[in-house]
Amino acid sequence: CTEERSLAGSLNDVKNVIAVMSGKGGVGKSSIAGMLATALSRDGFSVGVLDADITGPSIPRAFGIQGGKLQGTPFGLIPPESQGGIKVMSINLLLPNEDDPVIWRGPVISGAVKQFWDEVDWRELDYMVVDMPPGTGDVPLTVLQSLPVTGLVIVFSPQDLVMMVVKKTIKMAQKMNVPILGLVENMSYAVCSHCGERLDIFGKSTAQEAAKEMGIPLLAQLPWDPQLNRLMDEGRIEDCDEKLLTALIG
Amino acid sequence: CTEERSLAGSLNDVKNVIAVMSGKGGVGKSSIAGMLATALSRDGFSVGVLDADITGPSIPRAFGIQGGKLQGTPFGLIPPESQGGIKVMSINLLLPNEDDPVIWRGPVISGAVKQFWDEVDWRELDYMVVDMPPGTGDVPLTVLQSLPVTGLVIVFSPQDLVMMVVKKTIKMAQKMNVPILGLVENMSYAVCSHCGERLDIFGKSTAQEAAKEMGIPLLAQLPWDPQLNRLMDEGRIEDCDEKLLTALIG
Ligand SMILES: Nc1ncnc2c1ncn2[C@@H]1O[C@H](COP(=O)(O)OP(=O)(O)O)[C@@H](O)[C@H]1O
Ligand SMILES: Nc1ncnc2c1ncn2[C@@H]1O[C@H](COP(=O)(O)OP(=O)(O)O)[C@@H](O)[C@H]1O
Ligand SMILES: [Zn+2]
Repeated sequence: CTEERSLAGSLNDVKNVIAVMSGKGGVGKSSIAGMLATALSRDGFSVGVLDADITGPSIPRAFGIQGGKLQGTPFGLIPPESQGGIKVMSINLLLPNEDDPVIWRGPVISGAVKQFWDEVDWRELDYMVVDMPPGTGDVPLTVLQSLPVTGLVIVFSPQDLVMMVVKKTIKMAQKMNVPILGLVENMSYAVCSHCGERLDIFGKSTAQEAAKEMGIPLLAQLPWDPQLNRLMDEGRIEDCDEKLLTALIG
Repeated sequence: CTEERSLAGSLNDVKNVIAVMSGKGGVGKSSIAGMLATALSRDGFSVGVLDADITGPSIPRAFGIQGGKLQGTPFGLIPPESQGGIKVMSINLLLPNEDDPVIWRGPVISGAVKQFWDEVDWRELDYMVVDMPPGTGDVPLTVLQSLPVTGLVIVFSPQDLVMMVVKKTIKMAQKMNVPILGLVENMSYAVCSHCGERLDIFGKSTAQEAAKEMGIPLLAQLPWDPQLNRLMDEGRIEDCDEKLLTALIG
């Protein structure tokens, strides 16, 4: 039976895999994953996004891609493309409605993530960006063990409570010898749209000191940006501001 | 062998179980769970908090409870108490350091949550508040199937993307016939600390319409409150403002 290896995924050739992780939910992993993919695609690279957050998927909505009629060939499920040509695969593309729940246990969830890597017809990609779910459970374990991850981008916001949980993910990556490309602090501060004053809405940022203490580069500190929130809700992450992208990948 | 049923948990008598859920991370589940427990305790009820977020636990930190030397008797693990007498159990109380990762797969994670319910010596409680992890996977499934949940409090913040994911949890609860006590919109708006202007930091709230459309009561709309953030980081959730508590439980 093993001789009849399926053709699915056999034409895939992914050069780099970057997983955007945090451990803590709601810090901006999906937003940053979307922006990173957009920045790499604008620079001329071929990019795919694998939405590994099976029970809380946001990637199709961020890129304005509707679910429904996915096509497949012997080479695997064909991933839909965003307006900018970024290939995307997510559980929400396989559900009748985007707000239908996926009520699965760990082994089924991990299996789905592996199938998104192994059995989707990605073809040649310079970069695969993986949007990770919160926590250090089944999916993070499966992705770090089974995908050839080049490196991690770790996202956090300025609260102490968030950093406490994010450090769990950093220690997990270090234990599993997966390289950390760098830290991104998101929602570092806000600017009042009325009076222009800078507001430390989450408290004073300690990102510089934390990054130094852990010996991990701080890649970017992104401000609170109501436009980014709007773009995510409207499926237009690819229209995000050049300034934000440059802040993210320099 | 079944004759020698363990004594652990045999003196427990929990009258009501309220699970604080969302599906989406970072919307304020732990903060609201902490505030709800505080409000009920101030009203004279005996309260426990079960931290079901095994890989992203924030409850011990919210209540300022250090981990380490937990005691046990034949009746089960003794849950430490907060300053206000709220009993708490969390995986972070069993780890040497609060930022150590728990790298487990679904069955082990669910097992831990069941043990927190079955084998901790809670004794008599009027209310058990369960702080849920994001998603609709192992732990939500275990809690909704195995604990006698009285009702759910569903937390969200104003973004469309958040509501799309939160609806998955609502549909899950409805599918499993678990009552929803109501919705809480958190971080509905912010007030600039400099000029006092009201800022819709996450976009205009549509909570009233969403609640009406789903036929679920909207229990509260909590503003962005930098003090709440500070209290969570400093382990002083029990000092939260009477105004916020009244807004939460009326
Ligand atoms: N820098 C930012 N400014 C404003 N809103 C943001 C920012 N980053 C994220 N958001 C919003 O916060 C919410 C959570 O972000 P998301 O990317 O879904 O986080 P995660 O993937 O970590 O759960 C989304 O509604 C998003 O639009
Ligand atoms: N209404 C609020 N105002 C200000 N900060 C808040 C508010 N609600 C939550 N937070 C902060 O946002 C972060 C996420 O909240 P948390 O309760 O941990 O969410 P969840 O449990 O859904 O992940 C915490 O750092 C918390 O202090
Ligand atoms: Zn202002």
